[in-house]
Amino acid sequence: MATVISVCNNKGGVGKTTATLNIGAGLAKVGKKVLLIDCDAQSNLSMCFRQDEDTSYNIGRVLLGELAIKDILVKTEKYHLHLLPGSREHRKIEKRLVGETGAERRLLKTFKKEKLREKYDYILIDCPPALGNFTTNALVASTHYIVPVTPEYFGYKGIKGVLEFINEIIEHDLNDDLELMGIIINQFNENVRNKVRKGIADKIRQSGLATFKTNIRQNSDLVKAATNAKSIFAQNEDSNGAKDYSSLVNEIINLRQ
Amino acid sequence: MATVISVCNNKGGVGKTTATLNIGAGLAKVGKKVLLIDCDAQSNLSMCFRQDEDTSYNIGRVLLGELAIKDILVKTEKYHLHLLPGSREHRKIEKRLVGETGAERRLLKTFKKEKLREKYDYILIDCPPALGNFTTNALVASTHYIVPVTPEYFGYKGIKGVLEFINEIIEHDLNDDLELMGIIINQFNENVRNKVRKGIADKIRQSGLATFKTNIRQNSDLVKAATNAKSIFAQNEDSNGAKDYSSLVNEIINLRQ
Ligand SMILES: Nc1ncnc2c1ncn2[C@@H]1O[C@H](COP(=O)(O)OP(=O)(O)OP(=O)(O)O)[C@@H](O)[C@H]1O
Ligand SMILES: Nc1ncnc2c1ncn2[C@@H]1O[C@H](COP(=O)(O)OP(=O)(O)OP(=O)(O)O)[C@@H](O)[C@H]1O
Ligand SMILES: [Mg+2]
Ligand SMILES: [Mg+2]
Repeated sequence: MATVISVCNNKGGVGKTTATLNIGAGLAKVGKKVLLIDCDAQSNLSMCFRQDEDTSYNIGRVLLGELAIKDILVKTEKYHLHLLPGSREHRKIEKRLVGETGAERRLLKTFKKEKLREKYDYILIDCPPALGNFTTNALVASTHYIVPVTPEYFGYKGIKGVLEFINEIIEHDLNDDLELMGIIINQFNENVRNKVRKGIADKIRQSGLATFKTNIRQNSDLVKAATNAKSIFAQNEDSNGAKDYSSLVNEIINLRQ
Repeated sequence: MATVISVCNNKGGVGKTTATLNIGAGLAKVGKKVLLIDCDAQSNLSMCFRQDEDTSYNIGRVLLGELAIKDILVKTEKYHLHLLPGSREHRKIEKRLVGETGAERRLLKTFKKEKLREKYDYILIDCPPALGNFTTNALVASTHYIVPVTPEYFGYKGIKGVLEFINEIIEHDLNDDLELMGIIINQFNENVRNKVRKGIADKIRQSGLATFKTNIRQNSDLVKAATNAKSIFAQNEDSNGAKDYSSLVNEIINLRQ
């Protein structure tokens, strides 16, 4: 049964899409069967697979019951890394979905009907910078969640809001087993002299919340990779980004043992 | 009558809050009467005025009709810079508001009832990284909108989605006069050798969309200022951030002449 991980944080621009892409690619690189799902109307993850951001073959339509998984599934050549694309259409679909029966459990229902968890080792879901219906669907269908954070004041303060939202999902019996896999401290170089960032990174580690040992350092290859619709591993194997995401992937795999 | 400006972009982390705070402070510094409104549940703008992010005295409650402007108005000592705070409560308020009559025009109605546009020269509204009901309310009540963008692939691709959303607001006669005041190219240093960023900044300028002449350079003082709940002018008058935002404020003032 696949481990299902929502990558979420309502703070914008913290590295949700970058983490989903590169954790997914890193897991596939070591032989895992991986499915990525783009639940963000911006469709940035889907752009990294050269998908049209206006495609009507998207996960939103599956949640509405208009399409099946096989209609929208995108496979990559090299590894067992598949994608269920997002679309800008999601903005309107999300509004429609809110009024439907079982609106919060549509993705979970799709997983069950299509036996998706039997077909993969890991399913990763990229969430929008909002705590709306698509993020709810992702979390209700997940076994774990990962919260990327940049060591900045607003980002640090925002963690509480994310956890509160998730507690509500658990309290309302939408998902009893949802567990924080870890906070990723992103764009942080331990040896850089920036006291503010170091202070916030320390606060996060001392908060008692599960936090990955691996920090993801600021690395321009990560930006280049996204622009070139590649994973960091395809962009530059020797980069800090590739090393950090490899180490993070190892942490994730070792958790499951 | 105040110029009302929504600062919006569904792409996260591009500098919406930083721009709202520092344009607002810059306008107040040269003697304008300025009102800032925090329409984001994250309440990052309100944190810059040391407001409690869980306050129940927030603009969301005014939109629901439960409070009046005078119940929530925050004034600063030095200049004529006022704030209508946000709150994390906005997440739940937004869900409730969606079902109410005139849900999209509540802020506009409040402006009229409280004659807010007569009391200020500029009203700036910080929007969340989402195109939901609060962003709609902000845009329906605005004369102009500003879109901060960082010169990165995802950010550039996202501009189309924001403009599409705004066209829908205009098409459905929610606001006939809404005008793009300008795109702000944020975190961009003209002389830095980064070809990717330069290439995207050029594309934005060649797109034909109104774009401010002033680029906002990457500047760590801007991050420090937000952490210290200060404007860039109070943090460090001589910083690149202060110079860039002063120059941007001059462009905005000259537009009105
Ligand atoms: N470690 C890093 N080093 C350098 N740049 C990074 C790093 N991680 C992410 N980025 C860049 O930061 C920007 C924001 O990242 P990304 O788009 O993944 O964030 P996000 O949380 O998905 O944003 P949104 O909230 O809009 O969905 C992107 O341009 C990305 O390339
Ligand atoms: N020109 C700049 N130079 C350096 N840092 C900047 C600059 N502009 C913004 N920042 C920093 O980038 C981060 C994101 O900015 P900000 O929070 O204002 O973006 P936002 O668009 O409001 O984010 P959200 O989408 O979450 O609302 C903050 O830590 C801020 O301090
Ligand atoms: Mg993203
Ligand atoms: Mg903001």
